[in-house]
Amino acid sequence: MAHIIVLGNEKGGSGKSTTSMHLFAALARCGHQVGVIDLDLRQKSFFRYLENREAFINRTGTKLPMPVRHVLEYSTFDSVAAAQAEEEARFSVALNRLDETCSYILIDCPGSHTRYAQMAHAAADTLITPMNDSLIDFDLLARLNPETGKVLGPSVYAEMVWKARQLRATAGLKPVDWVVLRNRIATLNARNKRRVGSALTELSKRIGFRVIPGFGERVVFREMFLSGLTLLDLKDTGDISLNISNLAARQEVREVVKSLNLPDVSI
Amino acid sequence: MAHIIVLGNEKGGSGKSTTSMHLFAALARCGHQVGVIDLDLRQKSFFRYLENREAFINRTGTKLPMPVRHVLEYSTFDSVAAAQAEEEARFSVALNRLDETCSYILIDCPGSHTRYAQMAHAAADTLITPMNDSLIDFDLLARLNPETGKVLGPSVYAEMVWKARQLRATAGLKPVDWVVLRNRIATLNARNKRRVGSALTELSKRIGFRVIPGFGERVVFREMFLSGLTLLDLKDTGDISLNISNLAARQEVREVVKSLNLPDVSI
Ligand SMILES: Nc1ncnc2c1ncn2[C@@H]1O[C@H](COP(=O)(O)OP(=O)(O)OP(=O)(O)O)[C@@H](O)[C@H]1O
Ligand SMILES: Nc1ncnc2c1ncn2[C@@H]1O[C@H](COP(=O)(O)OP(=O)(O)OP(=O)(O)O)[C@@H](O)[C@H]1O
Ligand SMILES: [Mg+2]
Ligand SMILES: [Mg+2]
Repeated sequence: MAHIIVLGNEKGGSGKSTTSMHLFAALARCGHQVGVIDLDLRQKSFFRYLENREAFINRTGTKLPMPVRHVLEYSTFDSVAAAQAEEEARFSVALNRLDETCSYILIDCPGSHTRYAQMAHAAADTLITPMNDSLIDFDLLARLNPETGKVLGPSVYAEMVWKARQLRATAGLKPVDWVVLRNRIATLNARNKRRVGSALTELSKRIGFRVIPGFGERVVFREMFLSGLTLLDLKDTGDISLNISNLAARQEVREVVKSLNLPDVSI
Repeated sequence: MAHIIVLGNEKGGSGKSTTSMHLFAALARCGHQVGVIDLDLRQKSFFRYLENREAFINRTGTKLPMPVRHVLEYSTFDSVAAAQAEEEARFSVALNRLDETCSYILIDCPGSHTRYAQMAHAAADTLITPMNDSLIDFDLLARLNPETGKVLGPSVYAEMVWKARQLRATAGLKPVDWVVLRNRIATLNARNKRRVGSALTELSKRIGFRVIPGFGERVVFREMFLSGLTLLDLKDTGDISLNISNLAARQEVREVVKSLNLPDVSI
């Protein structure tokens, strides 16, 4: 049974697609065949990144790993109940098909609430929620008392995850490993970073996730979109620009993969 | 007739809510009564920021400008046609009500495609599209040839804006001023910034927007969410931490307001 990793956060621009791409590259380099589903059916940032990668492979002849892609469409049924049933069937077919050939399935969610995203959250063995170091992003997990900074209660995204966990428990599946990954961390300004950090620590105990140090704000994480490459691919493409930021970025990716404690993955 | 400013970009986390908050603060300080609508009905980041501001005013007694908020709800009709008609009516009521007392109406859109967002784009006198300095964000405006970097064609968000402009023309309204605002600009790495910049310049001629230099990546734009303050409010709250980044941020806000060429606004 393939291990299912879901990248989820209703907050837009938190880094789901970027993390999906880099996690795919890391898993592929550990020798795994990776299946991927992009649930952001309008934007498709993750699948667009992969299209660019495929175009790069075709025009340069460079050997680079590619995942097995499964494309999903929304149901066009008018009735909500019929549409939901059709989407559940399609989602289930997608997982089964990818499971035939892949040891890992990566699912990138949109920055909005959709039925497919809800299904993905229930199917996740590992749920990764990237977030900016910002109390605006934090607000989607939980509301804080603006005067004391204490947690008042869960917000819309945490409630969605809770509902998915209930569905998972009802289905008799083992509990999800919910990992919050800090992304676009600023090099300066320790105060804001500490505030978000302590809010996350307090909340993690209450709603059951663990926090891992993630990625700094680094242009190398976004400047290779057109070529479909990630910094992990630079050995194969012969581009050995090993500046300090790239070395640090590589180490960040390694640390993230290690802290995910994934089966049959050694970094 | 109030001047309607819409913050739109289907790409999540591009800075719509952050720009909405700072633009509100700037307009209020120019003496304008500002009406606001938050169309991100699930996340409500802009209205949450304003709730925190109101709580700050109440507990500290500080005098700070507040906007006139109008809350919209989705229609619960089953039929898509009936829901659309109800939402159009509610949207129209919202604009008329705010127009009674406000010279400016600010509408913050979600990072996804909704009917209300489509209506807002057609109603906009000024449409501001913030975006990260990233070809991943750019991909929602237009697809680039991955080999040559040339524009291949419009993407899903540019098509949505085009459709809104047609609706606007049909309604006999004067053309929208579509402004793309660069946000979270990195201090280093000129190469990526140049690539995005030249892609924007080429696209702006083809699909009719203008580009304005926007905001740098600065913690001051996000660290005051809990108090509901912006850096423009710090004079009133007696917090005169005038470090270099804050002075630069203040200047960036001033430049943005100036380049928007808004009626009865002098900075
Ligand atoms: N660690 C990082 N360093 C620099 N830029 C980053 C980093 N992570 C993400 N970005 C940039 O931030 C923006 C948002 O990232 P991304 O598209 O991965 O987020 P997302 O959560 O998938 O967004 P959406 O909600 O729209 O699907 C993109 O322009 C991306 O290139
Ligand atoms: N100029 C900036 N400097 C530093 N941080 C910023 C800046 N602009 C935005 N941010 C941060 O980036 C994140 C995304 O910004 P914001 O919520 O305003 O985007 P949005 O387009 O409204 O997102 P959504 O699509 O979810 O509505 C937030 O954590 C915000 O605090
Ligand atoms: Mg994405
Ligand atoms: Mg927003």
